[in-house]
Amino acid sequence: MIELNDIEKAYRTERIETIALQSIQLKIHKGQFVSIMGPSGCGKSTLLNILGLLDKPSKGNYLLDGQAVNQLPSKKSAQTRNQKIGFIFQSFHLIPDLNVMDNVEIPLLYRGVGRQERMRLVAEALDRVQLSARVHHYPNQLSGGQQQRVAIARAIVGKPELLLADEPTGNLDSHMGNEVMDILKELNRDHQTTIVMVTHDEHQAKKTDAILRLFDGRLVA
Amino acid sequence: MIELNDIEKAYRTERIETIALQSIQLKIHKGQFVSIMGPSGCGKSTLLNILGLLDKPSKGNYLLDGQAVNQLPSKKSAQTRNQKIGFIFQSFHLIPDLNVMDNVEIPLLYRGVGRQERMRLVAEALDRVQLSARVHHYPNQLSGGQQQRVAIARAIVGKPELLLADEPTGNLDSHMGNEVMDILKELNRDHQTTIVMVTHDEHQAKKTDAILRLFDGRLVA
Ligand SMILES: Nc1ncnc2c1ncn2[C@@H]1O[C@H](COP(=O)(O)OP(=O)(O)OP(=O)(O)O)[C@@H](O)[C@H]1O
Ligand SMILES: Nc1ncnc2c1ncn2[C@@H]1O[C@H](COP(=O)(O)OP(=O)(O)OP(=O)(O)O)[C@@H](O)[C@H]1O
Ligand SMILES: [Mg+2]
Ligand SMILES: [Mg+2]
Repeated sequence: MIELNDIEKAYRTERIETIALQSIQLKIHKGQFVSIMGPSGCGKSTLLNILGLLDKPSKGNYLLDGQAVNQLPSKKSAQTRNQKIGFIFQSFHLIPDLNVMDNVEIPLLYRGVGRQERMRLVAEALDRVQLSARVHHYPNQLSGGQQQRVAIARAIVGKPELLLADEPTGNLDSHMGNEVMDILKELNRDHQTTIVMVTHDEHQAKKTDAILRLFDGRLVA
Repeated sequence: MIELNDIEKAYRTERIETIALQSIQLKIHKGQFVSIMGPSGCGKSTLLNILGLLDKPSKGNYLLDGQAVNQLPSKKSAQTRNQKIGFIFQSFHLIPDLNVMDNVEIPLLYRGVGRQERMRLVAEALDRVQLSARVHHYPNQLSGGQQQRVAIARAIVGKPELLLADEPTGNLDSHMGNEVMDILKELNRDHQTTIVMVTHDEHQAKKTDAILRLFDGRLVA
């Protein structure tokens, strides 16, 4: 489903060039659930952003379901992203002036899902992350872990083909972290969702099919 | 050093009242290093915000070095906070239009520390968190864990009497998480810094003097 060929990503600030990723060669099959681990700053979020069509590589190409997606114009890129991909961001990116319910329904609006069905799917997703009591809260009225769970609910509400999760349990106690992993395992098992999860938690990574390790922008054995 | 007597905190949204903390009775002695653990949403950040004079309790009183601080006018409260307290926020709260160096020096500006000494202390703090190579970066050019480390450097740069850390290793790999714990242990041992750390990581909590557990806003055995 995913093929990365010789991917490189360089960032430039005024003074420094950072090679965030180099020589990335990667194949992930439909329905696989893989983890990505590695030290802080080694390129994990950068890799996930490229997979999620949120960023373009400096070199190399990215085939998603056989289609070369890193060269798409931004309108087509956004369309592909909205239809196929769910993303749990490391810093959540909730919309501050929308309440929990309205934040979670956004992916369904992009797909033109009808109002009745949206209400049902949003309620279901919020129930899965145990936040049904907070539907009318605004993000700044939630704890850190509750914000993370809203981000999770939003990413899974449309049952996307490809789910990208950037440290989805970082702000959660171990019990809630296990609950979140159960949700991801269930999506993978029952809906064949392909999942790429960045995590610092070896305990959670061991529950997935494979662990890829990044170091200084490269995949290592 | 810290005495909380019958502390309660209630939040009200349009529809729901949340009793985030109730009947909190707590004494922490100068130089102690304690952890606070508990499920997502149980009141940990709320408790830390009250300890850090960022929020006032709905009931009860807070004595800091024998002084009743929850009743101080906001100007005096800010003064006490700037002089005595360092805070590592769960969501970092870095200033987006200041680079790393300028973010870290802020507590020293509040204390009127001279330029030469500020440069030296900032360099030392950034070296401790292994970010010397990123001094001119802006927060949005940093990884999640690098942002967390800038927040840590800023909180420790002025060697505060009281350090409040809200999940300081949540975005860090286990190796960097251990390095951060070493920094905190060192401050505690060499400078008698009183430290209250919220964490979801039992492994890190075990390195501290005591673990307090919160559940549904109450301290439990
Ligand atoms: N401004 C607010 N308005 C309404 N409710 C709030 C507000 N801030 C926090 N709460 C609620 O108070 C409770 C405690 O929040 P707090 O941030 O202290 O939790 P926490 O223990 O730090 O959780 P986490 O581990 O997820 O960070 C939560 O249920 C939260 O929804
Ligand atoms: N916009 C940017 N400009 C310059 N450098 C950047 C930018 N974004 C990221 N970087 C750098 O690229 C490197 C990789 O960043 P990335 O966010 O992928 O790390 P990460 O593996 O997700 O780390 P963490 O575990 O801390 O989240 C880091 O060293 C970071 O400083
Ligand atoms: Mg990251
Ligand atoms: Mg919190």
